[in-house]
Amino acid sequence: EDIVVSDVHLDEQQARVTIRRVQDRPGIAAEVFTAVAEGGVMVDMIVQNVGHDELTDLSFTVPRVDLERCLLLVRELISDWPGATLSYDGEMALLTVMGIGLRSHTGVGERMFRALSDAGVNVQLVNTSEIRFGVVVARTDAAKAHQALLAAFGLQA
Amino acid sequence: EDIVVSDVHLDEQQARVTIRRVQDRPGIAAEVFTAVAEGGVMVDMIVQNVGHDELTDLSFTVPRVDLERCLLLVRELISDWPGATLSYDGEMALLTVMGIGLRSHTGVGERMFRALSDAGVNVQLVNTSEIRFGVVVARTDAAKAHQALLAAFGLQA
Ligand SMILES: C[C@@H](O)[C@H](N)C(=O)O
Ligand SMILES: C[C@@H](O)[C@H](N)C(=O)O
Repeated sequence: EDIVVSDVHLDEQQARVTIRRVQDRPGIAAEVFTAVAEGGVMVDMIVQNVGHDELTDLSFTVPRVDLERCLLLVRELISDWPGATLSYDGEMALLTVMGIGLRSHTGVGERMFRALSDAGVNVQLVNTSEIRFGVVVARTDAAKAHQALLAAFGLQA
Repeated sequence: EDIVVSDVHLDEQQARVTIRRVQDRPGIAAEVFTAVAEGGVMVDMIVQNVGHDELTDLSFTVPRVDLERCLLLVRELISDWPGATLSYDGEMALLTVMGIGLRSHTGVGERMFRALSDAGVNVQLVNTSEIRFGVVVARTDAAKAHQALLAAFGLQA
């Protein structure tokens, strides 16, 4: 049996920024990430789900130490965007399941979500690809979630 | 200067499924992806943004040829989920910018979004990590978006 999942990484150094109800039209993402980059804040993960009523929410993560500066930049940018609101979470944790063929090997995603569910951990954001499953959980759940995933994938010491 | 972006891949073989207004509590993602997996449908990408009012939306992509079967599975699953609705898009295209240090090398994200914006392409979903930026666009924009990104990253023949 292939060793599909090679590692589960816990990152507690990030914070989430969400701009809710942005216009879902060309140019918005470019404006946001240009402003953040020009402010010297590095973006790690971006998550945007499908919009409706021509609006969508745009979330991204930055180093926790840069959260306040990032919020200043974004607040300035969206100050004249009708209906857009800013929210953030300085108490998040990012768990990353890494490996190969995560999609094509059945059961990895289900096992991850089942392990988190069994541990009572709520999944706040999800961002996956074939080689990397990312889930955001509350920092208060981080250790428990990390242990649950390590155990689920047989990576415990 | 490092060659940071190595490839821009276009995938027109996927379809998107979105369950709107699912309960944002432990166990929901596990139920969805267990049901889909048990139905023999392979999931490629999962995107979930942060919830509000204890609800969130859950999107994922599957091979276009499996869309109808997937919708049957999900409809059955959510039939007694109060307020949850199912939507889908059989006409999406997934563009993936691949490379190394996409986050730590400044400008890659901004360049991608600016190129798509300049081409008039709307970004429907975003799913990124340090080694892979994924954006979903309309299939009618696929060729134009692919060309714009190849050009933006100097990968044109
Ligand atoms: C929301 C944002 O991604 C927008 N759809 C854009 O294309 O820039
Ligand atoms: C929406 C879904 O991800 C839910 N929060 C869960 O943990 O399963």
